[in-house]
Amino acid sequence: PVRTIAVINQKGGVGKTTTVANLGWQIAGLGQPTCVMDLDPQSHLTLHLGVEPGVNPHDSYELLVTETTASQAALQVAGNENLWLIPTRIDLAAAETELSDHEDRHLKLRRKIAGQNLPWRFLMIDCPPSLSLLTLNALGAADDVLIPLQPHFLALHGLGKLLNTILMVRQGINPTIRVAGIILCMYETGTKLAAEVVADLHEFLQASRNSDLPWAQAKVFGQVIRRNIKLAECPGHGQSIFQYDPHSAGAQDYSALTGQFLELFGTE
Amino acid sequence: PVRTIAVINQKGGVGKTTTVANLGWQIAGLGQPTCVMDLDPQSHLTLHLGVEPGVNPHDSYELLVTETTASQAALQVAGNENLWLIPTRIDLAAAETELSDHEDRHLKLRRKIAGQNLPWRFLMIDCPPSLSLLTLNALGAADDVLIPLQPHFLALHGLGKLLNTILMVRQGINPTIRVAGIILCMYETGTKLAAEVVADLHEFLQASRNSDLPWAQAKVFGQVIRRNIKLAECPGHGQSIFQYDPHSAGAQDYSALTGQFLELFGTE
Ligand SMILES: Nc1ncnc2c1ncn2[C@@H]1O[C@H](COP(=O)(O)OP(=O)(O)OP(=O)(O)O)[C@@H](O)[C@H]1O
Ligand SMILES: Nc1ncnc2c1ncn2[C@@H]1O[C@H](COP(=O)(O)OP(=O)(O)OP(=O)(O)O)[C@@H](O)[C@H]1O
Ligand SMILES: [Mg+2]
Ligand SMILES: [Mg+2]
Repeated sequence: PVRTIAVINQKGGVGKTTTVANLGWQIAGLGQPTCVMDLDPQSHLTLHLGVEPGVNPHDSYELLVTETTASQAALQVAGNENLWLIPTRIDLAAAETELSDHEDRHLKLRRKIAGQNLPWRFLMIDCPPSLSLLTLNALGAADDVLIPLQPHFLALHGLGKLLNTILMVRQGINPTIRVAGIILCMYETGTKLAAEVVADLHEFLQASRNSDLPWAQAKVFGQVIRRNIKLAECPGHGQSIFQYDPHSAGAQDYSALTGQFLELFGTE
Repeated sequence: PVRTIAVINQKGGVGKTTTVANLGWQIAGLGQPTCVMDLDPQSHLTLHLGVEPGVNPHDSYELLVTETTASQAALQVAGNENLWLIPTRIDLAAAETELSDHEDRHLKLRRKIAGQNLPWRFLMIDCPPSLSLLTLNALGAADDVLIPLQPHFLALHGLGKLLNTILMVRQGINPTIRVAGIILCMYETGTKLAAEVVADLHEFLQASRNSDLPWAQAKVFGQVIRRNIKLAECPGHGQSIFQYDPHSAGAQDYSALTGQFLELFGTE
């Protein structure tokens, strides 16, 4: 069965979309059939992979509000035969209002994924910068959560709230969800701030190692993603970093991260 | 009467909070009584100015959902006699649901500001990274909009949607709103990407110069805010950049920006 991974952080601009685009690309590139899903009305993952929002007849908006299935909503990404994308469009912003009087509004996505015979090994969901209905749908459907984190004070501050939300989801609609890992993004090597924040993070996780909290087993990936302007250039060309500049520091970092990801999750 | 300025960009992590904290601090520091308001449940502006979210009896959540007035919700910021803060707390995230069946839910903030005899020259509102009810309340109450923009492709892409939302607000609840300016944040000097994005931005604005669109007069501030790690360190100390490291590039940039802001808005 597909392993569903929600990539979440309500703090804005910490590298969620960049991580789903590049990690997803490389996991597929190593032969693991992978689908990435855009669940942010900004449609940045869709753009990042070179697809025009609103053009595909089916997408994640349809997945939530109509009978469209995940397989129907997925399109194969040019240049990577093991990669699929469920794109989105700006209309997704209306889903929250349109579903507001549905009792099961938090479970729409879970119903479209759980128990379905989907042709992918991994399904990775890019979420918007909020803890709204769209993000709760991703948490309801996910087996695991990956948290991209910029090693800054404001970004670390919100982590507690995010983890509490995941705990609530575990006590409610999704009793098996767990936090698989934290990915340090936009890392500025040599800054005191990054070192302090990372130390704080390890101390925080250490304190809950032997608990049954959803983040008790969370791993801070050893490979950090360094700040690298090429990672900000490639979305403008509709390409992953591996297509745009395979020898850049950004490509090296995401390639090494992919190796650590597959060690953690295993391959088939 | 107070001049109300909404600082908005639904793209996450582009420098909204950092700009309200530091620009607000310096405008007040030059003698113009200023209030900054935290309208993001993350409460990052509140933290940035050294205040604990949820401690103050009145805040922006109360302002929206109770009879609390703006003056009651404001507290004076230690160390800057002309600066006030309307803090917030995480409960603000619930305001959207709590107000969902109020006909006038978009006008709550406007009613608390318009026509009130407030003791400030400027009121500057920090918004969350979305175009939800909280942001629409800020747009409903604002005379002007300032748009912090990181010169990256993904950040520029969302500008069109933001401007269209402002146009809708102008055609509906706030007929005089205008876009006063765009502030380039986290600017990485010497990168091709920044130069390209800035060129695109100028071209886009040039095309609507003689129209009656809300952004026809929008100015791209000549002073950019360069990427500078001190700006990411100071929130962790609950200080503006001017308290934390007044000689840093970050303090120089925000100081020069303040001069250009007051040229545009005038002083009293
Ligand atoms: N390691 C990096 N080095 C340099 N730039 C980066 C890096 N990772 C991401 N970026 C750029 O920084 C910006 C923010 O990244 P991204 O959009 O992936 O974050 P996000 O968390 O998805 O944002 P949002 O909260 O708006 O969804 C983008 O312009 C992206 O191109
Ligand atoms: N010029 C700069 N140089 C370096 N770091 C910066 C700069 N401006 C802001 N930062 C840091 O970058 C991160 C994002 O900035 P900030 O939180 O102000 O953006 P935002 O738009 O308010 O984000 P959100 O969308 O989550 O509200 C923060 O950690 C902040 O400390
Ligand atoms: Mg994103
Ligand atoms: Mg902010």
